[in-house]
Formats: sequence, C-alpha cells, structure tokens
Amino acid sequence: MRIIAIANQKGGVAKTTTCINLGASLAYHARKVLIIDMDPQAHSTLGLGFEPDEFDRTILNVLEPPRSPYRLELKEVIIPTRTPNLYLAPANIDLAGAEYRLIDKLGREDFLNSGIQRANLSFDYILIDCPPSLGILTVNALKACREVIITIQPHYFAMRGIEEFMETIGLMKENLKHDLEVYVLITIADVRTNLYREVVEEIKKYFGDHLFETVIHRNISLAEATSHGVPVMEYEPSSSGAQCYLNLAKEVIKLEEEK
Amino acid sequence: MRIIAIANQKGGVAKTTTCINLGASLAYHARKVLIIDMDPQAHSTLGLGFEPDEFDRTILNVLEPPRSPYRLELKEVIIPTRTPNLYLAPANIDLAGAEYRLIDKLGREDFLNSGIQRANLSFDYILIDCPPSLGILTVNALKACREVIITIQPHYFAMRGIEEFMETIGLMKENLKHDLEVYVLITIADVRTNLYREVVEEIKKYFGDHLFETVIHRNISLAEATSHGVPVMEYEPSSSGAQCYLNLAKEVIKLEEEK
Ligand SMILES: Nc1ncnc2c1ncn2[C@@H]1O[C@H](COP(=O)(O)OP(=O)(O)OP(=O)(O)O)[C@@H](O)[C@H]1O
Ligand SMILES: Nc1ncnc2c1ncn2[C@@H]1O[C@H](COP(=O)(O)OP(=O)(O)OP(=O)(O)O)[C@@H](O)[C@H]1O
Ligand SMILES: [Mg+2]
Ligand SMILES: [Mg+2]
Repeated sequence: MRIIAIANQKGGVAKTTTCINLGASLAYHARKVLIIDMDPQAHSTLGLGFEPDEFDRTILNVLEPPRSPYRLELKEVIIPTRTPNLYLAPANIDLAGAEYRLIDKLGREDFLNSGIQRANLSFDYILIDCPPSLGILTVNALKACREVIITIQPHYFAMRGIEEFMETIGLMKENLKHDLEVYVLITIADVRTNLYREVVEEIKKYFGDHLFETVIHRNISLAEATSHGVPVMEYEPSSSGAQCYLNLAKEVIKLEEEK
Repeated sequence: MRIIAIANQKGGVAKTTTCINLGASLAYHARKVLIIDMDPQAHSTLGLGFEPDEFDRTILNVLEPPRSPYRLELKEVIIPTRTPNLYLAPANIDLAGAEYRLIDKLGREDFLNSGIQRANLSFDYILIDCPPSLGILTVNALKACREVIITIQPHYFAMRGIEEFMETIGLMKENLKHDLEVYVLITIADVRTNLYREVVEEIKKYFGDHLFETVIHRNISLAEATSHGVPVMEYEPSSSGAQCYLNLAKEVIKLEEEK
C-alpha cells in the first residue's frame, strides 16, 4: 500500500486537482484508491461531487484524541465515490478547529498515521490532499505518508517557495525519523512559453530524477470538471487534462516495481 | 490619499500581480503611488526587480513596537522603483517573525495604520500587498486601508472562499470600527470558457456594483514580466495584460470623484 501526500504550502498549485485526477486515473488502471481530504476547505470532497457540510463523520473524527467521544476509526468515515475503485475520507470546515485543538495534544503529529495503521486497509494507494500551509494538518499528512508529491506551477516564484518547503521537509525527515521519498510534478504548465522553458530547466537541475517526466498542461477542462464534481476523465476523456493525468498514473504505477 | 489593500486569503489569485501592475498603471497616469509589501514571501519586492534578502530596512521595522531599537519610520524604508512615480516599502522573510512577535503586543493590529498616519505622506495611492492568510499582517493592512480589492479567479471554488472572507471582513469592520469599501476584481480569467460565464454570473449577483467592470484576462506576459522584475507595461506594453491593468487604473481613477 503506497501512501502519498500531495503537498505544497503555496496556494492554487493543483494539489486538489492532482489528488482527484491522479486518484481517478489510478482507479481507472484497476488500483483501489483512497483519497483523504486533509483541507478544511474540503476541495477534494467538493471536487468529487459531495457537499462537505452534509457530513457529520469526516477525517476530523479520526484525528480526535483517543478518549474523545467524537473519535471514529478511519473505516467509519470512508465512503465510495461515483468512480469505481475510488474512495474518499471527506473533510469539512470543522477540520479548521483541529489546527487549534490538536496543538497541545501529546503525539499530535501522529493521529493520522496511527489512524491509518490501526485501520488495516486494503487499498493500493492512499492519496492525501493537503491544505496550503505547514500547520498540524500537513504535518500529520507528511508523517502518515511514505512518498510526497510536491506540485509546482512553472512560474518564476515557484522555485523560491520550493527551496523553503524542501528545507522544512528535510527538518521533518529528521524529526519524524522516517524516510520520505520526495517527487515533484509540474502542473498548470503553459508549455509553449519562454517562461516555461526557463523555469523547467531550473527545476530539472534542482530535482533531477525526482521530477516526473509527465507535465500537466494548463487545460480548462480540469477546472470545468471540478466545477461539475467529477474527475476530468469522466467529464472530458479526450481532453489534454485527462491524457496528462492518465500518463502520470502510468508513471506512478511504473514505480511500483521498486516499492 | 487613497489607501487600498489587495487581499484574499486564497493563494495564487493575482494579489501581487495586481499590486504591481495596477500600481504601475496608476503611476503611468501621473499618480504618485506607494506599494507596501506585507508578505514575508516578498513577491511584490521581487516582482519590481529587487532582492529582498539585501534589505536590512523593510516594512517589518515599521511594525516594530514603539520602544524597539529596530523600529523605523515609514519614510526611512521607502525606496523608488525603476518606474517613475512608483515607490516601494519592501519586505523580506524576516516579516514572517512578525506573525509571532506581534501576537501579544498591545495595539498589534494598528502598527501599520499608525506608521502611515505618522508619516504624513504625499502619495495619491498606497497599495498594500497582503499574504494569503488572515493573520496579523493582513489584519494590519485591513486596519490601515479605506478600500480593499479582493482578487478572485473565476473558478468554481472561488465563490465559496469569498463568502467566508467577506464574513471576516464584516467582523473586522465591526471590531476595527472603521468604514471599509470592498471591491472585487476578476483576475486570471479565461473569458471564452463556459466555466467563466457561469462563475461570473454568480459573482455579479453577489457583488453588484462592487465588481469592477474591468476583467483581467489570463495572459502569460503578466507572469513573464514578473519573472523579469518589471511591470507588464514595461515588458510588453501591447499585451492584453498591460491593456487590462491600464483599463483598471482608469476605472479606479474614475472613483476619485467620489472619494
Ligand atoms: N492543469 C490545469 N489547467 C487549468 N486549470 C487548473 C489546472 N490545475 C488546476 N487548475 C485550476 O486551478 C485552480 C487551483 O487548483 P487546485 O484547487 O487544485 O489547487 P490547490 O493547490 O489544491 O489549491 P489550494 O492551495 O487552495 O488547496 C482550480 O480552480 C483548478 O481547477
Ligand atoms: N492575468 C494573469 N495571467 C497569467 N498569469 C497570471 C495572471 N495573474 C497572475 N498570474 C500568475 O499567477 C501566479 C500567481 O499570481 P500572484 O503571485 O500575483 O498571486 P498572489 O495572489 O499574490 O499569490 P500569493 O497568495 O502566493 O501571494 C504568478 O505566477 C503570476 O505571474
Ligand atoms: Mg486544494
Ligand atoms: Mg502575492
């Protein structure tokens, strides 16, 4: 079972879009996939067609401390989506409270990890959608996962932010004492521009083999699909957005041989 | 003197791009403009061609409490930019410390406002670039300004985030006890898509007259200009990005008659 966090403290760099569409693409390739929505904005939950406020059981219940009356096991909050093989542990705005309530709890970075461990799940992949911050929710995701995909839009400031995020991940690896494989995915790319060529060169130099070959092109079908609450391959299977994520899934699956 | 905060807690919605290019467009229309960079990421500073880490005097010094040896007056940190009429109070990563150090200081939401008041400045416009959060830095900007422009990318989730942000602004108006004129600017717009039409209709209904007529189209020249550290009208004056921001400046200037 591969557990992959989709992270970047920067906002609007296609973390959610990647969670949903890489998840759906892996499901399309007959992998059993769970998406865990760790963002109080609940965009993965919304983008899969659900209304977050209608849930009274969400991932927050799994993060509750052991003695809390609201605590639930992960299996009690997982729901199927309209896509075969694709499941969701939803979020809603109540998750925002976790940032404050967990802050002084012993073992607070480990609640998601221990929830996943106890659950003894049978998924091939767990993808964790992170909020745009380095708070306790992202820390829980980084502790619970074995691989992290950093999504990055190839614009000028992207590299500056990444170096800082990498430092944090480095610190976490030391503190969390577990190995973490870091990958980088270029997203929302205007591949025919000079800016793209300049920035990608710099990203390649910095990340080498950790950079996915697949680049996700900017394609409005991806935004439109999310607004309709479906993965892009169900909304417009022939779009470049669908093709890009299906190719990414193939590349991710190839790595299975080494895991 | 009009003091305008450019704000939205969501990341990557063209706050910085708007600060720089609306600022340059107003300067182009013979207005004397100061941009205050309130983001520890210092993207306005970078986008105007400066290296944030080379500054030892930044807006942070203005936010220092009165007895601090590091405290400076706003006039001591303002620098000219390469664009005539356009000035900058720069930021750098040290500003990140402010979120923690100010947290328990008396009058902590008022340091920027009182810094501006004391400075007795002669600008026509002060534009304040905010970080993607609702922390003490954004609160200082909202307290210091009289108008706020919320930038919004016309994608599905944009409206959901905005309602929450508006609630917060409403609460602030009550707590801060000053009037705040709220405007909305649609940015990074793919104007020929169905998604655009659907979302804009919803934005219009919600905001009415507070929505600027000018819509900023998605245009790679805007991203390229920033990577070269210049406003877009210096990088590619005939681009749609330049045209859009020049039109926005005209619309903003028209409001001068009512101020
Ligand atoms: N390849 C793409 N082409 C066009 N639009 C895209 C693409 N990827 C994402 N988007 C759009 O860009 C916006 C931001 O994407 P998304 O919400 O996935 O980013 P995020 O990193 O999860 O943001 P947040 O930090 O707020 O969680 C969304 O409106 C999404 O539909
Ligand atoms: N109209 C536009 N067309 C194309 N690209 C744009 C446009 N406006 C902004 N961008 C690009 O989108 C990215 C995000 O813009 P920007 O940095 O201004 O957003 P922001 O809201 O200030 O982000 P943050 O929350 O990180 O401060 C940048 O790479 C910028 O160059
Ligand atoms: Mg997201
Ligand atoms: Mg910015």
